[in-house]
Amino acid sequence: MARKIAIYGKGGIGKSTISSNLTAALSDRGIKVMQIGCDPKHDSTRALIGGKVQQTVLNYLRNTKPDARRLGDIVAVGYKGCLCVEAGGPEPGVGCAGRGIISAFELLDSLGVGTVPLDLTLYDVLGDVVCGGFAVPLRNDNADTVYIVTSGEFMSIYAANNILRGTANYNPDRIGGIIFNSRGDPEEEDRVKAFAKAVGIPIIARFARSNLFMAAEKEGKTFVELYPDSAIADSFRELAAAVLKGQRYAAHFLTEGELESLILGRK
Amino acid sequence: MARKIAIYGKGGIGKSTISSNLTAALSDRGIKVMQIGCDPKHDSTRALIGGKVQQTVLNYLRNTKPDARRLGDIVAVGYKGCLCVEAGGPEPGVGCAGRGIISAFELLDSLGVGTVPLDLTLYDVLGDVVCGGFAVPLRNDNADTVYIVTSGEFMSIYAANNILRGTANYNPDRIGGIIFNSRGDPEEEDRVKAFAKAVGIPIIARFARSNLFMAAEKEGKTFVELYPDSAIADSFRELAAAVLKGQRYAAHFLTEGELESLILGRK
Ligand SMILES: Nc1ncnc2c1ncn2[C@@H]1O[C@H](COP(=O)(O)OP(=O)(O)O)[C@@H](O)[C@H]1O
Ligand SMILES: Nc1ncnc2c1ncn2[C@@H]1O[C@H](COP(=O)(O)OP(=O)(O)O)[C@@H](O)[C@H]1O
Ligand code: SF4
Ligand SMILES: [Mg+2]
Ligand SMILES: [Mg+2]
Repeated sequence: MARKIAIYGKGGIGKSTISSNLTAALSDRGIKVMQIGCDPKHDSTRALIGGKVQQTVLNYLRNTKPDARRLGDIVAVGYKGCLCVEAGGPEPGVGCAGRGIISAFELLDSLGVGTVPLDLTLYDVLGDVVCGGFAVPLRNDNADTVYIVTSGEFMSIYAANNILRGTANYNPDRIGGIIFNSRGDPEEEDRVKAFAKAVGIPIIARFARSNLFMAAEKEGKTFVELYPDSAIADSFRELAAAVLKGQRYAAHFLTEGELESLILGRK
Repeated sequence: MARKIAIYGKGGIGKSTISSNLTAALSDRGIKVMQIGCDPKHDSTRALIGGKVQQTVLNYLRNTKPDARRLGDIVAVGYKGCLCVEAGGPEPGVGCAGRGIISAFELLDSLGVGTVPLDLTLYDVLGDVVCGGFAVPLRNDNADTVYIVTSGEFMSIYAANNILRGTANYNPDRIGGIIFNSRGDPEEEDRVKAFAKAVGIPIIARFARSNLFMAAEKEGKTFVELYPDSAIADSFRELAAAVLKGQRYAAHFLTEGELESLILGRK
């Protein structure tokens, strides 16, 4: 049964890092993955295709006549045969920032992506605002499981809570878990644990802040590819196993007041 | 001549902290300010009204019949007589996240905000995506000057660059300056300086990371009100003077490639 998962989180929190490493770990197991970058920053798949930034779907649509469009032009083959797509985003201020995602979903559909043999599709989605194109992966037929990447910073947990609210509006029983990607402050862990407990969703993976991520980024490779024998690579393999197991939880969320008093001890 | 300024930046970067303190410093000078929070997080004006979170315009619209609506219901009087409004945001996943801003502008207009004697209107606007309602303050008749709050973190500068691109799409000659609000990492200053130089826009204020901001937040007051004799309060007064002087610059921006190579030394 082909799986479709969405990875959401605040911009800059490490979604693409987590996504591309998860894809690499799954690909190492022979699982056929398509990773679709859904962030106007369009660099989700970079570490899977040797550090290159592939052409976005939005750009491709602008430059290619309808009858000349081919699936192969927007799908890049990456690490161990995984497939890579970048939706792209419009010029800031010109239309919905999520428009690239809407266009990408439509084009992939019309070019027959449904006929590509895949085990898992992974959407790497910007979660600062859960609206317009950014909410498209949340639709029931688009993702069976939603994972949320967060650090222990208040704004990141605030975004995670918003993503839970957004998901609940479509189908509340599809949360795969919280992925804790630390910024390196010691009090982060308690905050994420408190949040996870309050919303009844487990932390299914933990990644410490490490300078080696920057090194991997410079090499244009995933951490899993560059440091396969490291503890962090093991953590990505464990995350891959958890994703394949596919356990899901209800999308509970807190009110803003509850969140502030829980995380910041306010009121 | 009544001024209208917009303060943009990545979510969590310190826009509301900067905005409310700027409003306080201007109010200390007897300048009549209206601060309008344009972030779904709707806590922009909290420090100006004693730590309370005022009712949002969106909420007010939902609960009040059209003929019962009064300007006084959505405008709160705050510190030294400044006026405060919160636009609010919709439920995540339900419609455009910027919808509260659109509704707020429309309601304020229809209830006669144009007749209120004001020296300056300040919009505190979420800048992660510059689209939909979040781009409304950028329209020419809405803001004569745009200020951008950033730290030295890449994602914050990336957002600042996006805001410049968004502003350029409406009217490129309205940037009042960059406000550097530091996270506390030593390399931040060089990054912000390099960015400011590359886009030809000066850093008009600098704020170091300080635990006193959290103390002020706990008290429900602005820094300017709680620590009037501090160096930081002086910096807010200097920022107020710069805002009143109103010098403006062209909204130059970098390509993503230029930004990455400048800030991260990539490629
Ligand atoms: N655990 C970590 N330790 C150190 N750096 C990290 C870690 N996770 C991510 N990064 C770095 O943070 C930056 C942002 O990560 P990215 O995956 O692009 O975020 P997003 O996709 O959420 O915008 C990248 O430079 C990345 O290498
Ligand atoms: N210079 C600073 N030093 C320490 N904390 C700060 C500083 N600037 C802002 N903060 C804190 O950071 C948090 C986010 O600030 P806020 O103004 O609410 O951001 P935004 O409005 O951009 O979302 C608040 O808790 C605020 O007190
Ligand atoms: S729906 Fe969301 S992404 Fe689209 S215009 Fe509105 S705020 Fe922007
Ligand atoms: Mg990304
Ligand atoms: Mg704010």
